[in-house]
Amino acid sequence: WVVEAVGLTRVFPDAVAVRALDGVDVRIARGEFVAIMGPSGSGKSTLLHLVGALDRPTDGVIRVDGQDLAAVDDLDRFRARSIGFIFQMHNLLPTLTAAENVAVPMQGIGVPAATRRTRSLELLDSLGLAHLAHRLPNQLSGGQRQRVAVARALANDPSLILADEPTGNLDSTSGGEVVKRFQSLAHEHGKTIVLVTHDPVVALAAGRIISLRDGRIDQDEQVDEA
Amino acid sequence: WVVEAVGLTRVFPDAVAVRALDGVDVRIARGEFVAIMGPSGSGKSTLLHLVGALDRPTDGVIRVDGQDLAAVDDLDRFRARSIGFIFQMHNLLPTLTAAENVAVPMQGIGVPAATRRTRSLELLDSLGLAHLAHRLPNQLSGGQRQRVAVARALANDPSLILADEPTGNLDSTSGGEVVKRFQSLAHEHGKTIVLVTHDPVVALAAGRIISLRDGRIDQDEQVDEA
Ligand SMILES: Nc1ncnc2c1ncn2[C@@H]1O[C@H](COP(=O)(O)OP(=O)(O)OP(=O)(O)O)[C@@H](O)[C@H]1O
Ligand SMILES: Nc1ncnc2c1ncn2[C@@H]1O[C@H](COP(=O)(O)OP(=O)(O)OP(=O)(O)O)[C@@H](O)[C@H]1O
Ligand SMILES: [Mg+2]
Ligand SMILES: [Mg+2]
Repeated sequence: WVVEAVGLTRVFPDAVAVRALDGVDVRIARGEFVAIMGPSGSGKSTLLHLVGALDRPTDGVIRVDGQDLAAVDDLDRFRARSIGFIFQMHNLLPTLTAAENVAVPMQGIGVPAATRRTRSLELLDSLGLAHLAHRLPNQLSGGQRQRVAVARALANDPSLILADEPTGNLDSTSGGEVVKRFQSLAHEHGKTIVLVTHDPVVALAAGRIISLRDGRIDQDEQVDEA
Repeated sequence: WVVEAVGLTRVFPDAVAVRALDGVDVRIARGEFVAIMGPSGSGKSTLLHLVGALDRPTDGVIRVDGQDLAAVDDLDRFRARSIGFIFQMHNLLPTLTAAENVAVPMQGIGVPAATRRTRSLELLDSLGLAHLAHRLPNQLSGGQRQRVAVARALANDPSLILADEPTGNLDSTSGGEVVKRFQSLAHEHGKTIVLVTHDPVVALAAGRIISLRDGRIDQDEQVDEA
């Protein structure tokens, strides 16, 4: 399994403890394209952050590529090499250009500068953003920033891509292009994609839809891919 | 007219100057609920920021409630009293609780502390968020932050509400509730709503859809309200 969660639980302290994720079991195989849906506050971002080793569970186990994340020595290195993450709030670095933002993960694994530059421009170009390479995030529209965040997640050609509502700020055309890109990464390049979305059109482009409610899995269904 | 734009233009400097908005004429009457749609980068946020006096045009005129914004003495005060703005990137203050964030516009116009507290809790409650009043933004989900931003925009009971993709991070249920709230504010309370959205379901709830393309108005159509 590329992703295996067993009894995955995340509790946040509060006046009343918040069971943001409450015993989730999930198995995802290589090359799957999985959509995660559910009401606001149902635990989707929490699940994605646990799978992406950006947070630690309170209970239960999360394995990526067969490795228990709790037992990995260098989590930063593990993440930088194998996982591409697209955040719900894009989190571009405000003082770096679009091209420099895309290059950050490559720097993290020691890719030489000239290669970073070339690959960064290619990734931006593949999303129709080449003309924006030199811009700072505050010189971009919301949807342009979101697409730069998509390019950044693909920088190290990761085998697992975790996307938290990557089309929320996109019109149907640019959103459709991002989704087609994910489909091609899964079907033609064997990447595994886990994508959180509120958009049923996007979810139907995936092969499987997992629905969360109150921190638990409510449904887990195969879909005939659109 | 509550909103009147004549030849409204905003150019950003770049290697090639960017005509983000390129001669826009729009008139919006009191009590209208208007949706603005268009491709990523077509100028929607730029238009909203000019109407909301958060940016100045390069050319053309923008009047709100009959006043040329270029001639208003105290723009901050004008904005604080009359305009509620919901940003595409919610922009909650990270060190303030949800309730304190909602209260910020009230502080800006000198509302006493006890009244701010009561009204803030009422507004959060009306969006189903009363139990989150004491949380910091980083203790909230993306959609919860977005709805706190909606509550904040309503704090001073403004006559003009400008919303930049307020449902992008919401599931259909909570998104539908926010849209119904806007409909009621327009139809029952005479508020004027200008809402940017990529979601056709949301746009059809408005009475009119304005479509932008490359900084210009492409279409401006009345809709039979859903
Ligand atoms: N400071 C800036 N310098 C240069 N160009 C800018 C700047 N700010 C915005 N732009 C450009 O102006 C255009 C309009 O931007 P705007 O944010 O209004 O688009 P939008 O319609 O809201 O897009 P989205 O749906 O992606 O939010 C975009 O092409 C953007 O790249
Ligand atoms: N630090 C925290 N302290 C307390 N509660 C938290 C914290 N972080 C998140 N939560 C709560 O955990 C629950 C799950 O949050 P999560 O961000 O995973 O939801 P989500 O499904 O991604 O929602 P959305 O669709 O709105 O993005 C929410 O009810 C949220 O308020
Ligand atoms: Mg989320
Ligand atoms: Mg925008």
